[in-house]
Amino acid sequence: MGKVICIANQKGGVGKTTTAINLSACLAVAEKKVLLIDIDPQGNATTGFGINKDNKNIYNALIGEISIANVILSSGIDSLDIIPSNIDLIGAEIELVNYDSRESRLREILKEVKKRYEFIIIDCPPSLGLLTLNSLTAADSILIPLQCEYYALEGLSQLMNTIKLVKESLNSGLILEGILFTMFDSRTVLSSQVMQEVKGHFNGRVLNTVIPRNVRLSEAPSYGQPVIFYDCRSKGADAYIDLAKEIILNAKKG
Amino acid sequence: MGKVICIANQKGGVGKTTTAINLSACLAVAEKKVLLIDIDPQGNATTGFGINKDNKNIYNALIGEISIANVILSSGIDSLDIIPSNIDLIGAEIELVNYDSRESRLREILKEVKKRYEFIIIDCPPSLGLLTLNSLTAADSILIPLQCEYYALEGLSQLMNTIKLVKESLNSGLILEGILFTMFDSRTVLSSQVMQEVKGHFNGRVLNTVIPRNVRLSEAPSYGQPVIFYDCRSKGADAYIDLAKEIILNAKKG
Ligand SMILES: Nc1ncnc2c1ncn2[C@@H]1O[C@H](COP(=O)(O)OP(=O)(O)OP(=O)(O)O)[C@@H](O)[C@H]1O
Ligand SMILES: Nc1ncnc2c1ncn2[C@@H]1O[C@H](COP(=O)(O)OP(=O)(O)OP(=O)(O)O)[C@@H](O)[C@H]1O
Ligand SMILES: [Mg+2]
Ligand SMILES: [Mg+2]
Repeated sequence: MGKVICIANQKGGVGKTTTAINLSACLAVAEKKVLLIDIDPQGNATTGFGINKDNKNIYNALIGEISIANVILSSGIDSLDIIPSNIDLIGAEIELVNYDSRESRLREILKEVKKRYEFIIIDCPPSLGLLTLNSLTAADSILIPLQCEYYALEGLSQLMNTIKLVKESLNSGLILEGILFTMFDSRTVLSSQVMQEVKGHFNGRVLNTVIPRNVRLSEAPSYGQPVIFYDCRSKGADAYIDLAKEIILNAKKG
Repeated sequence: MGKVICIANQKGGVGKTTTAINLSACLAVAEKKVLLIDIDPQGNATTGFGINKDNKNIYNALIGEISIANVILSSGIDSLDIIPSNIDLIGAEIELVNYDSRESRLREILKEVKKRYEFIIIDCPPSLGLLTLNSLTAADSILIPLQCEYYALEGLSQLMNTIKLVKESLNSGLILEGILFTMFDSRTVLSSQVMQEVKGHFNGRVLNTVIPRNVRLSEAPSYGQPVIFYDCRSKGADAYIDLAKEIILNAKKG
């Protein structure tokens, strides 16, 4: 039965899409059946796999125009499917406002396909609006990418508060998968300071895997490929393989 | 009469806040009278100056609870005032929806104070929602920070399209101040590729100043200071001083 992991953080540019794409690909390479859902109107996870944005997508499924099964595309990688997104999704934020249970639309429509996959990964936009709330409501756990920078710290307590509210009112089963340090640069004092501070405050809720800053990770999307296929010997690929192993282990402990 | 410059890009983490803070500070150091408005619920520009988030802020002024003049704070730097923000601003996206001219609330309330300043700089959230639309409607020009990375390219044509729509329906005077390359890393091929591509497509609309990746820029916010006060000899400070000069020159040509 598919474990739904939501990749979210309202701070922009912290590595949500990079984590969603590369974790999904590494789970698929480990022969897990995976579905990646792009619920960000920017559609970066969609183009990160070289997929055309003109397809029917998560927007059409959310507003009930088409069933979710009909927007699932193959990624080109065995055992990894993708539900794309595009700019139409901006409309969903306004259109969903009038639905009764507007925060649980995604959870409702996912019921149809959830059992086909072992992992369902959702890439969220940089906000705590209705699209992210839908993902948190549909999720079993949330993985928080955290850039090792000062502003990233600032949003963390706000995000933890939102998780608590969602757990109380929309999804009592929601747990924290963990905080993932991204773009860690061992040469700067700032990176280590932020890491120490977070480990101090959120002890036990930080994932063991740390993603280093690695230019191969930012080059890969321009080739429409996850880093494990673009450069499997890079530090970026190694880190996301480790992350996939850690996520599989956590799921077993369940 | 104050020139209003909106710092916007829906892509997250591209240097909007860093540009808003450091451009404002460098304009103030050049003895221009400046107002910085933080219209992002994350409140990063507010904490980047070490300002407490518990003050009355742009949210209270937007919903008409208090006049805009009463939420202006001193930054601690001569000739630079700040209007802070905080998480309450998330409520404005929903509350403003019911106002008649919901996109022009900011333009309306700014009329009261606009003539006190030579420059008004607005830091936007990573989205094209109502808060960014309000800023584009109030602005004389938009400055687009662009990280030299692949995903940053993707959002550019969407943003240009939004600017065109705002110009047609809400603010016919809106012009492009320019595209500002940020976090430019001369060691990577990707940075130069993105720069070439953008210069090719948007010839003549790119600012001459380029902001290099510089760790002093990301350290400064943890001290609540703009980089020109944190480390005035850094490459980051030099770049933002150059930017301020270029913006002043553009305003004179006006
Ligand atoms: N570990 C890394 N090393 C180097 N570059 C990285 C790394 N992770 C992400 N990047 C690059 O940093 C930029 C921001 O990452 P990404 O787009 O994944 O963040 P995001 O949180 O999804 O952004 P948004 O908030 O806009 O959705 C991208 O250009 C990406 O290629
Ligand atoms: N030129 C630079 N060199 C090094 N670090 C930088 C530079 N510009 C910005 N940063 C750092 O990169 C991160 C992202 O920058 P910033 O927060 O200003 O972007 P933003 O576009 O305002 O993000 P958001 O979309 O969340 O509002 C911050 O931690 C900042 O300190
Ligand atoms: Mg993203
Ligand atoms: Mg910002």
